[in-house]
This record gives sequence, structure tokens and C-alpha cells, in this order.
Amino acid sequence: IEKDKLTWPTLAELMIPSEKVAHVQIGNPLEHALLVLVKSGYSAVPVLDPTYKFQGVISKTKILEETLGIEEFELNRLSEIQVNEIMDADVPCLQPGNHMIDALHKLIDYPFVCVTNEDGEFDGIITRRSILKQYSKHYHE
Amino acid sequence: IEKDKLTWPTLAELMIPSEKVAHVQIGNPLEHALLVLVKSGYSAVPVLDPTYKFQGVISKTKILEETLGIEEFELNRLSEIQVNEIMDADVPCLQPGNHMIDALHKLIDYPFVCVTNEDGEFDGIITRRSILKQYSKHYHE
Ligand SMILES: Nc1ncnc2c1ncn2[C@@H]1O[C@@H]2COP(=O)(O)O[C@H]3[C@@H](O)[C@H](n4cnc5c(N)ncnc54)O[C@@H]3COP(=O)(O)O[C@H]2[C@H]1O
Ligand SMILES: Nc1ncnc2c1ncn2[C@@H]1O[C@@H]2COP(=O)(O)O[C@H]3[C@@H](O)[C@H](n4cnc5c(N)ncnc54)O[C@@H]3COP(=O)(O)O[C@H]2[C@H]1O
Repeated sequence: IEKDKLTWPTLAELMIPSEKVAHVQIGNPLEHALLVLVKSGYSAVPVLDPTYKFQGVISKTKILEETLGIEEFELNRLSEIQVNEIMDADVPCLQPGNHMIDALHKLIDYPFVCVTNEDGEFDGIITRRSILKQYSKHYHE
Repeated sequence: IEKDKLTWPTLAELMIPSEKVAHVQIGNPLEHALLVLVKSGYSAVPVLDPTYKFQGVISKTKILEETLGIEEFELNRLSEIQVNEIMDADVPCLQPGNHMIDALHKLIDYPFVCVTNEDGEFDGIITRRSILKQYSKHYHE
């Protein structure tokens, strides 16, 4: 296994850095979160707090579940609910000392996982696509 | 590589069979597609035609893009547009003779790919989760 580890990239090489990750703030109304999700085209994005710590994930699925109960999907109702009321808070995070195999295990059940630094601040995300791309390269070596 | 192939599962073993896959019909109105997506919890599901051939994929992202242009997300507008008008028609499919490595290549850019039989009829889907689970097993062997 050790030889194998030598050829795998580090988490930093796999990671999409925070400045390239669409995200919302924990106190934002759902209306704002929905606009960020629709404009970015992503199904789900990270939720950060004002000190740039990762708090969870907000998705189109969660927002649709919340408001489809009523006859019309009134956008004004989305302005009354905040992101922290319906976000998923159990998305796993990786720390600086973790390896690609740790990312692989967590990505089995999550489309992306977050990466934080020693102080717990948000550094970026690792996506299933980035891991699958590595495997497809590795297979041909 | 040959020895490697022996330990990998066949596509049939990896596949979620069609009876377990939530799907919609090409002629359905978007209102129905949105209800299937919200009830199943999935971001996107396959679109089939009346002869059970795979035609594309419909997603919450596409439906939201389509209707968010107006002030309120009126559900009645969703009943006027049909699935075939906005679905993604370029999702790749695997045929019976393909291997897991073919699935890996296609899953780099798609969360799931479809599997068809010799007559082109829909057999099921292979998801990124199923491939990642195999890799995590393989790594520990
Ligand atoms: N603008 C685009 N250009 C090219 N391909 C695109 C794309 N948007 C989506 N895709 C493709 O569709 C997959 C699923 O995207 P989804 O938005 O559902 O799910 C995404 C999204 O929720 C999140 N994500 C990815 N990149 C992000 C970013 N820069 N900022 C925030 N969230 C991101 O991670 C999930 C998994 O991403 P992953 O790349 O593995 O997988 C992506 C990618 O293969
Ligand atoms: N009810 C549930 N129970 C447990 N885990 C769940 C779940 N719903 C979603 N997940 C998890 O979230 C991932 C993304 O789901 P999503 O709905 O965006 O994206 C899904 C969905 O669009 C589609 N899909 C998966 N299973 C399906 C099914 N039985 N019928 C129709 N579409 C399916 O394939 C995509 C990738 O699926 P994958 O399993 O790789 O990845 C899934 C899975 O890891």
C-alpha cells in the first residue's frame, strides 16, 4: 500500500480551493440560497458562518422539499426561512493530515466533502469527479 | 490488467435494475416530473419513451432554471411545459458488452449513466456511488 500512496495526489492537489467554491452564509434567507444555486447550476453548495467555518450544505432538494407543500411555490415564503433552519449539518469534513483514501471513503455517500485547515476554517471541497478522474488515470498507468 | 478485470464485478452486478429506478415519461408535464423528483429525493432521474427506450435525464436544476424567470414559481406553468422540451438528451449509455472501466470513464462527468439491452431498452443505471464502493473494497484487498 505504501508504494501505492506515493503515486496518489495529496488532498491539496485534488481540492477545489475555497475562492472557486460557490457558497452561502448561514444567516441568508432561502430566497438568496436558491438564486446562488440556480445561477451556479450546482445541486448543492457549502454553508459557511461569518468566521468562515464550514457549517453544512444547502441543496435544491432541501429547498424544494420545504416549500412545495403549499399550492404555489411563493418566492416570498423563501425570504422568511433562513438557510440554517433546513441545511444538512452532517456532511463530513477532511483535515489537513488526511489522505486520498479517507476522501474516497467519505465520497461513497456524499457528492462532495469539505476540507478545513488546522483552525477549522473552510479551505475548499473535494468532489467525486476529482477522485474518479484520478482512478481513470491510475488504471491506465 | 487482465488479472485486475477478474476481480471487478460485471455491469449487471453494479447496476440498479430498472424496477428500482424512479423515472418519468417523455410526454409528462414538468409538474409531474417535479413531484416524482421531490417524492424520490433524487436530483435527477431518467426519461423513458412509451417503448421503454432511454431518452435522457430530467433534473431539479433544469426545472428550476426553466421557471425561476417569472416572479412566482407558479406550478400551473409547470403543467404547460413537457419533459422532452427541457430534458438533457446527451447522457451516455452503456451496452451489455461494456466493462466497469467504460462505466468509470463515463461517470467522471455524470452522476449516473444508463444501461440498455441489445434492443436498446432501458435495463437500469450505474451510479458513482456503486463505482466508488467497489474502489474502496478493492483498495483494502
Ligand atoms: N458547471 C459545471 N461544469 C462542468 N460539470 C459540471 C458543472 N456542474 C455540474 N457538473 C457535473 O455534474 C456533476 C454533479 O453536479 P452537482 O451540481 O449535482 O453536484 C456538485 C455540486 O453540488 C458540488 N460542487 C462542485 N463544484 C462546486 C463549486 N465550484 N462550488 C460549489 N459546489 C460545487 O459538488 C457536487 C459534485 O461535483 P462533481 O464535479 O463531482 O460532479 C458534477 C460535475 O461532474
Ligand atoms: N434515498 C437515498 N438514500 C441513500 N443515499 C442517497 C439517497 N438519495 C441520494 N443519496 C446519496 O446522494 C447522492 C447524490 O444523489 P442525487 O439525487 O443528487 O443523484 C442521484 C440520482 O440523480 C440518481 N439515482 C440514484 N439512485 C436512483 C434511483 N433508484 N432512481 C433514480 N435515480 C437514481 O443517480 C445520482 C447518483 O446517485 P448516487 O447513489 O451515486 O449518489 C447519491 C447517494 O450517495
